[in-house]
Amino acid sequence: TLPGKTVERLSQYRRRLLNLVEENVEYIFSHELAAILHITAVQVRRDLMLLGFSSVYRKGYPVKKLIEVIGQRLDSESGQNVAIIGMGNLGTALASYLTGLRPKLRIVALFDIDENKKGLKIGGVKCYHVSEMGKVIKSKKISIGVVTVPQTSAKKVASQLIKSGIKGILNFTHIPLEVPSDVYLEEYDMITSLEKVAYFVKKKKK
Amino acid sequence: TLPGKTVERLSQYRRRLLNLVEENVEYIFSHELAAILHITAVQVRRDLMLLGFSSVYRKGYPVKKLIEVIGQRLDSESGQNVAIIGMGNLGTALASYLTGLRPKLRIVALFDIDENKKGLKIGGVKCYHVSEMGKVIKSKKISIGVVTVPQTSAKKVASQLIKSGIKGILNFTHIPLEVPSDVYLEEYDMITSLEKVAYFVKKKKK
Ligand SMILES: NC(=O)c1ccc[n+]([C@@H]2O[C@H](COP(=O)([O-])OP(=O)(O)OC[C@H]3O[C@@H](n4cnc5c(N)ncnc54)[C@H](O)[C@@H]3O)[C@@H](O)[C@H]2O)c1
Ligand SMILES: NC(=O)c1ccc[n+]([C@@H]2O[C@H](COP(=O)([O-])OP(=O)(O)OC[C@H]3O[C@@H](n4cnc5c(N)ncnc54)[C@H](O)[C@@H]3O)[C@@H](O)[C@H]2O)c1
Repeated sequence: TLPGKTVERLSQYRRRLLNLVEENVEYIFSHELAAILHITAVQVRRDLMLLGFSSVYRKGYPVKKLIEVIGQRLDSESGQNVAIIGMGNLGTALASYLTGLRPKLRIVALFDIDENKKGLKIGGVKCYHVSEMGKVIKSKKISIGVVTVPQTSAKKVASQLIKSGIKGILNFTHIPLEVPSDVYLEEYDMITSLEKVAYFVKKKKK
Repeated sequence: TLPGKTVERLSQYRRRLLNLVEENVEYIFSHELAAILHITAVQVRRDLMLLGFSSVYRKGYPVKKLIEVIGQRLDSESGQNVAIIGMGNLGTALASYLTGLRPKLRIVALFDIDENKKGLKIGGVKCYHVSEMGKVIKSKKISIGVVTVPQTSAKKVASQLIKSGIKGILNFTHIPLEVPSDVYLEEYDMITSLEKVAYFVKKKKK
């Protein structure tokens, strides 16, 4: 199993490499990938060796081949089904952004407590009422839940997800969630990215 | 200057510590902070030594003091002004979430190209038309711009921000932006967090 930070970097490399394919770029040097991610070329070369790209390529690393090998390492072969719970501003932005973005991460169901959102479709994916969550998670074999509900509903939604057999939770509310050891919990807070920008802007000013 | 990854950890510690203050917890051990962030207690202790907390506290580290010292290290004393460009789903979610969240990071202006959004207020912050961006950025001394516009407008908005004298950009569109060396650029893609969850769920299954 790869460490979490390595998984993050591989994901970020793939994102960049997919951009390059759109721009018809076929090769890339480690220092070019490094510059985009604010890391060192040594770190990039170490990661790519981990993937089996050991020799030094005169033209640079082959972009399409890198994407393929990262996919073999990160993705589950048969893909995984994902649900988003809470179809407010953040949930809606995520649903329209993530649907169809990665072939092996299928957004298959949306949930909300608001009766008026029942039957809504975003990116072709249907919104169910949260009372149907248990049933739909089982029938659609959903293993991952993305939580974008208000802080006050976070703990309740998390326990409903766990009861339905979910195995991974991405929590966007800043309420700390308790999960059993067989459920993987990840949180992300945009304040961390903003504070990073603020810190380096402050430092540049000096 | 601290490395980017250390800034990220300090920001994440502070987020957790602020939660603990709400729960009236006065002390915390390094292994408790580590568990929440999926990192080692050694890493936490090393970071806290960097902040000057060298000796071992029998009761654990003092929560309020840690928050204060992290603030002294991360924040700019007089605070910084932030603008969000693109008041769609993501921009709106960010505006209502970030307004008032950190005293030293003030959200002072929102921008959108849609005439109908002019004059809208989110969290008490006013939305201006994007044509006023240059003028407002100067008059409100805005140093950081958060970009949540569609992919097609990303490059244009970034160059307008740079022309207005912005010093830091947090880019949520996945279009790579070129910025001059005196502007700090950070990107964040939620797909990275989701791929991390998917990877560890896949690994747990085995
Ligand atoms: N981590 C971050 O960086 C970050 C950024 C922005 C917002 N947020 C957080 O994300 C969450 C969503 O923000 P938003 O702006 O989209 O809020 P919102 O109020 O626009 O949306 C919340 C949605 O959740 C639904 N809901 C409420 N209770 C529910 C329940 N029990 N089950 C299912 N659905 C339920 C509501 O009907 C609504 O549609 C908030 O907790 C906010 O604090 C986090
Ligand atoms: N990085 C991520 O993880 C992530 C997640 C979700 C969405 N996104 C991206 O964030 C962006 C916003 O997503 P959304 O769902 O909020 O989209 P949206 O269409 O709901 O909102 C876009 C807003 O930008 C405004 N706009 C368009 N051109 C503009 C310009 N030149 N200047 C100022 N405002 C302009 C529109 O009027 C609209 O209000 C998209 O690029 C999307 O791909 C990224």
